[in-house]
Amino acid sequence: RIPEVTVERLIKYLRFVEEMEKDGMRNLTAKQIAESLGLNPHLVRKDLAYFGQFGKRGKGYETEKLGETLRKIMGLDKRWKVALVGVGNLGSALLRYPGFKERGFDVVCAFDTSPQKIGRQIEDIKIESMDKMEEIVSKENIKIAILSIPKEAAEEVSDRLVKAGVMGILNFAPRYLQYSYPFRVLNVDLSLYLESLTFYLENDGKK
Amino acid sequence: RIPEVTVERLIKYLRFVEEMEKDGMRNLTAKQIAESLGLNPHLVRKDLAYFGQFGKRGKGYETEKLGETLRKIMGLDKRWKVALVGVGNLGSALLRYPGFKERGFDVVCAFDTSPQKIGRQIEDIKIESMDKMEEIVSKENIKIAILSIPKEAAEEVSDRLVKAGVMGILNFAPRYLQYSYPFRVLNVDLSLYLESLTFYLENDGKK
Ligand SMILES: NC(=O)c1ccc[n+]([C@@H]2O[C@H](COP(=O)([O-])OP(=O)(O)OC[C@H]3O[C@@H](n4cnc5c(N)ncnc54)[C@H](O)[C@@H]3O)[C@@H](O)[C@H]2O)c1
Ligand SMILES: NC(=O)c1ccc[n+]([C@@H]2O[C@H](COP(=O)([O-])OP(=O)(O)OC[C@H]3O[C@@H](n4cnc5c(N)ncnc54)[C@H](O)[C@@H]3O)[C@@H](O)[C@H]2O)c1
Repeated sequence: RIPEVTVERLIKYLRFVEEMEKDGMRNLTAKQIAESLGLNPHLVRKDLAYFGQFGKRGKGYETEKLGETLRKIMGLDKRWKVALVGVGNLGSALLRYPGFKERGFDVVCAFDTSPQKIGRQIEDIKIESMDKMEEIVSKENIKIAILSIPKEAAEEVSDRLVKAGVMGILNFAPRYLQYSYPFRVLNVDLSLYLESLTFYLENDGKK
Repeated sequence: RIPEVTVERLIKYLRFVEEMEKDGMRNLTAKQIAESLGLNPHLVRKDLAYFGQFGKRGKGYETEKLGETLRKIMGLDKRWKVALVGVGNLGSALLRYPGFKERGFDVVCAFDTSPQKIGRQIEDIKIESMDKMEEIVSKENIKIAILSIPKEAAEEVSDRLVKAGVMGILNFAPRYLQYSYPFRVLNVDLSLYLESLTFYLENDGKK
């Protein structure tokens, strides 16, 4: 299994390559990619070679071709349907966030248990009852779900999603979920970003 | 400047060390830390040695002492006051999230421009008008702020925060903000997590 830290690097490479594509850079070297992220060029070459991407000696990689390959490796050469469960504060903010659509993710359905919310419309999505979740998720062949529900409901809801055919879950509820291969759960904790900030505030200016 | 990817590794080390502390492991080796994250033990040793953490040959590191040192390096040996700007859907979810307090971050004040929201109370925080932001942020000596406002307001609000003494900003608005040393901005894009999921769904079972 490819370690999480490698996947995070690949995503950062893709973001950098896409920026360079916009700026019209025809070629990119491992050194340029590495410098943008504070990495060792050797590591960048190793990561890309693992996927069969070999640059030309001295010229590096063709930017457009590298972007295409990385998008394909990441599964971003196609669009993905996403289900969202729990349309409270966080869920409503995620439903309205334009970033998901821009990166190829279409939230196509949303579910909640609250009678006041079921039937309401946010953006162009009608909030459905949890009773309909399995039927809609399997009919639409949805492989990814976002959980923005209270932690007490997290395990039961994720079990139902996995049984209905979902393979990947983005879990915001503060309860650590884990499934065995081939299911994948990413447990999100936004305090990680605050911890990065305090690291910088503590260490900038030292050493 | 320490690269972002190194900081992210250190945070993951700390999380692993804290888990081992809870499990009562007295010693930890670089190999054990590395294996938990799919990393090369050499890299783990190099990262820790940069901060003067040298394990004993064959025995590794004392778990508790390593945890203490990592917390100190990350600036987590003290609590941090945080200001939140924009108490809409996302802001409300962040104000209620128990994870921040657990990791040492106290959101002590919140600001908004909407007359309907100013004066309201969420958790034990009264939503203040944006007119009072500079006064409260500098009086309370707040160094970190979270932006959960529309993108059109992001630049103007972050400039005001930096002038009022804030050093680190966690920006959720979809507009890329950048400041020069010593100010730090982390621009959050939650679609990164969805991209990790699609990578796994695409690559699990291959190779
Ligand atoms: N990981 C992070 O960094 C982070 C940050 C903020 C919030 N959160 C978490 O996200 C979750 C949502 O937060 P919020 O502020 O939006 O809460 P909220 O109470 O506003 O929303 C929760 C929603 O889930 C619905 N719900 C409850 N039980 C359900 C079930 N069994 N099935 C489907 N829907 C159900 C509720 O009706 C409500 O609409 C919480 O668990 C919170 O702790 C995590
Ligand atoms: N980065 C991500 O992954 C991600 C995910 C979800 C939402 N978002 C972004 O987070 C932001 C908030 O989203 P939301 O759904 O909570 O929106 P929202 O409209 O519900 O909330 C915005 C709040 O900001 C307030 N506001 C507007 N202008 C302001 C100003 N100049 N100063 C202070 N407050 C001001 C509004 O009164 C409102 O309360 C948006 O920019 C959205 O795109 C980002």
